[in-house]
Amino acid sequence: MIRLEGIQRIFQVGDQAVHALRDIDLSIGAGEYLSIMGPSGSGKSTLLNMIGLLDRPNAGIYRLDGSDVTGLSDQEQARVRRDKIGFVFQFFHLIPRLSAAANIELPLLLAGVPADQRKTRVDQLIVDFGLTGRETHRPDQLSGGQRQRVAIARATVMKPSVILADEPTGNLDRATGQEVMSILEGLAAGGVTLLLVTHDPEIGNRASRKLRLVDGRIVADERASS
Amino acid sequence: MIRLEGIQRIFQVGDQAVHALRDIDLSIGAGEYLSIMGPSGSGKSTLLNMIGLLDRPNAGIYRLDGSDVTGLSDQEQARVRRDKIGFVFQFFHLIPRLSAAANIELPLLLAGVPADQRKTRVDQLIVDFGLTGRETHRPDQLSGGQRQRVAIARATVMKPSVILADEPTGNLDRATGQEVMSILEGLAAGGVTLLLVTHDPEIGNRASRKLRLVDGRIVADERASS
Ligand SMILES: Nc1ncnc2c1ncn2[C@@H]1O[C@H](COP(=O)(O)OP(=O)(O)OP(=O)(O)O)[C@@H](O)[C@H]1O
Ligand SMILES: Nc1ncnc2c1ncn2[C@@H]1O[C@H](COP(=O)(O)OP(=O)(O)OP(=O)(O)O)[C@@H](O)[C@H]1O
Ligand SMILES: [Mg+2]
Ligand SMILES: [Mg+2]
Repeated sequence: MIRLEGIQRIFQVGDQAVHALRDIDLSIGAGEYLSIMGPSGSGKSTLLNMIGLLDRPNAGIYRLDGSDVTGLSDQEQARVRRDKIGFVFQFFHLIPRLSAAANIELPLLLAGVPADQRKTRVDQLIVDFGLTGRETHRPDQLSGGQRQRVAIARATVMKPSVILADEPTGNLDRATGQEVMSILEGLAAGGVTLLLVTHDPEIGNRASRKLRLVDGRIVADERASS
Repeated sequence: MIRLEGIQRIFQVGDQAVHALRDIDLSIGAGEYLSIMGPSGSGKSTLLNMIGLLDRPNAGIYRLDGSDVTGLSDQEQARVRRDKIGFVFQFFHLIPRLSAAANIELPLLLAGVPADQRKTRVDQLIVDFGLTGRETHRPDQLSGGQRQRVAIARATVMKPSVILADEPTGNLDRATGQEVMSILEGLAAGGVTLLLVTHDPEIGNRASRKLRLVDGRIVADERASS
């Protein structure tokens, strides 16, 4: 369902060209559970942003569910993103003026989901992610790991078919990280395609397929023995 | 050199009182290397902010190098902070419009250090932290782990006597995290007082003294067997 062919991403900084992604060929089937690891600066967030239609390649083709999405306009990309993809950003990107609950609710509100359904779903996620007592707090009134959990809850609230998570446990202690992982893995078991960027091998090794990025290239692509 | 006595920190959110720190008594000698671990939301960042004079307690006394700093004005706290403390924030707080090099240089510039000395010191830190080739990039043109390293470099650039680091390896792969830790531990070996908040037990266990926070209280304070 996700096919990248010959993907290149080059950032221009003054007269310097940064090859963040080089010759990426990647095929990911619906429902796969994949981790992406590699050194700091190796291109993991860039790859995830590409797949999440938050960025465009300089060369190559990206097919999502069979259609070429590389050439879509910004608005078309935004619509595909809203309909299919839940994204957990490495640095969350929460709305500063909204409470934790309102941040989680926002995608539902934008999609026109009725108020009673929104309340039910947000209330459940507040409980699932251990945010009870923090619903009314704004992001600046939350700890780092609480903000991270709000970001993850928001990414799941529309029940997307693809979840892209950039370092989802980076600000969490081991126990809380395990709780978050069982929620995400529960969704993957239910058929969601889950792509997880992580620096924690204990987290990355749980995936059924593991990619390793170095200097913008995929240098390893292993399937765990079942 | 750091003495907290009866420290309380209560955040008010609407009609809810959040007891982020409860009855904190803590004595840290000059040159100690201490880690602070505990669940997400347990008060680690709040404690570090308190020690770093970025926040004030609601009750209790904080003595730094023998003098009561609890009652200092904002300006006086800022001056003590600038002179004595290097702070690595959980979410970096880099200046968006400045390059990596200019972000690292900023404390030196504010302190009136001459240009040639600033250049020498910043150039060395760029190399030490593996940021070669990224000096001119602004924060939004850096990876998460690169931003984190800029934040750490900035915290060390004035050679402060106390370094407070909030999750300094949270966005780093294992190898890069080890490099950063040897820089910080090198400073600690040279006499800097190093307080490190971390979710990674492999990192936290390296300290010679380990605190554990739960729900705003210190529940463990262990010295490693030498
Ligand atoms: N907007 C940009 N402009 C210029 N260079 C960029 C930009 N974004 C990223 N880069 C560079 O591209 C490379 C890959 O960045 P990316 O954020 O994908 O790395 P990463 O693997 O996610 O790293 P980390 O583990 O530190 O988060 C880095 O060297 C970075 O400096
Ligand atoms: N400005 C604030 N207003 C209200 N509550 C706050 C504020 N800042 C923090 N809190 C609350 O105080 C508690 C402690 O927060 P703190 O950021 O110190 O936790 P932490 O141990 O650093 O967590 P993490 O490991 O997730 O970073 C949390 O429950 C948080 O919701
Ligand atoms: Mg990244
Ligand atoms: Mg914190």
